[in-house]
Amino acid sequence: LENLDLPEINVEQLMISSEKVAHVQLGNPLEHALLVLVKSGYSAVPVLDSSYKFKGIIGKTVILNSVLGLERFEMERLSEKKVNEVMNSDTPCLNRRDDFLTCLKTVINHPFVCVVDDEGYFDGIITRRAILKQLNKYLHV
Amino acid sequence: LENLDLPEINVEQLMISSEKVAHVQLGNPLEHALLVLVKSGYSAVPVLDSSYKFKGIIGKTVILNSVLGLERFEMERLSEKKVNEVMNSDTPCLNRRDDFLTCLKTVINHPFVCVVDDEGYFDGIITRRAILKQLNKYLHV
Ligand SMILES: Nc1ncnc2c1ncn2[C@@H]1O[C@@H]2COP(=O)(O)O[C@H]3[C@@H](O)[C@H](n4cnc5c(N)ncnc54)O[C@@H]3COP(=O)(O)O[C@H]2[C@H]1O
Ligand SMILES: Nc1ncnc2c1ncn2[C@@H]1O[C@@H]2COP(=O)(O)O[C@H]3[C@@H](O)[C@H](n4cnc5c(N)ncnc54)O[C@@H]3COP(=O)(O)O[C@H]2[C@H]1O
Repeated sequence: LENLDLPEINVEQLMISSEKVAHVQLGNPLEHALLVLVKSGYSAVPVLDSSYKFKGIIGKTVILNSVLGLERFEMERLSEKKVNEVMNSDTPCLNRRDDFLTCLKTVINHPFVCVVDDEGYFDGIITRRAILKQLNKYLHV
Repeated sequence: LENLDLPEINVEQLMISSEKVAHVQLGNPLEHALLVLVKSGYSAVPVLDSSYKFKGIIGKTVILNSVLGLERFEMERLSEKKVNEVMNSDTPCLNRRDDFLTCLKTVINHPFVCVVDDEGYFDGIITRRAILKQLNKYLHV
């Protein structure tokens, strides 16, 4: 990597900070989560607990799959289930100190990745768009 | 760009070819489109006409928004509407001859971009993941 000075930018400068990120809580009914996803337009958003710790990610596909019956989408069942029952909690995280290359590797397989502090509190997200914008700037030296 | 030899790879080597891409047709009812999106897990897929020309993109958000009433999601209305009524037809395309940098610029704001030939027939898609994987390889010279 001697001739390529990677973007010197770190997680903190790249990330969308937590107050600008749409999210839902563990105990929310799925109906609320689907409304947040449809109104915001996002495919998936972070799931936090009541003390603002990061717990996982939830998207439209798992919610709709959970109410897909034989004949139709049984939307009335959305009020019976909670976010923590269907969310994906096996997803990578980053820390504010991580470098650009670590961010690039993590977003290869994830449209966005959550940033947490050492105690697991939610700091924000890194999106593929932010990484791609930096790479495009960098390649136009 | 004299010291950076960009990935020599072109659209043809990067793209997912059309037979591996889930898609829907202009005249399909929204109910069918939502089922394809939920069963495949994709956020959005290309829309083609009956002669396999590319017409636009449709995702879960616009479909669910179109049936969101005051109190609930009125899913019974999904069989009344067609794909061409809600799809997004204002979306960029690429051609097999385009270079890597053109692909990178296009996916900054789009999770995937469709590849069409000179008459508008659908050839495949370029995804952000494919671009990010190449950039990651390239940065480890
Ligand atoms: N309101 C909007 N304005 C402008 N462009 C928009 C937009 N909503 C979506 N996009 C574009 O579409 C891409 C995919 O969005 P998606 O919702 O599938 O996937 C998003 C979403 O799941 C999540 N995300 C992004 N911003 C968020 C936020 N403020 N709060 C919660 N989640 C967010 O991160 C994923 C990747 O975002 P990324 O920006 O790389 O990529 C975004 C962005 O390029
Ligand atoms: N079955 C699967 N296996 C492994 N990983 C999966 C997957 N489905 C989704 N992913 C991962 O999630 C990312 C976002 O998928 P999404 O469906 O929101 O957004 C997708 C989807 O809307 C579309 N897409 C990708 N492959 C497709 C295909 N074969 N047919 C139709 N649309 C496709 O392109 C967007 C970007 O795809 P990309 O690969 O960059 O990014 C994908 C990929 O990293």
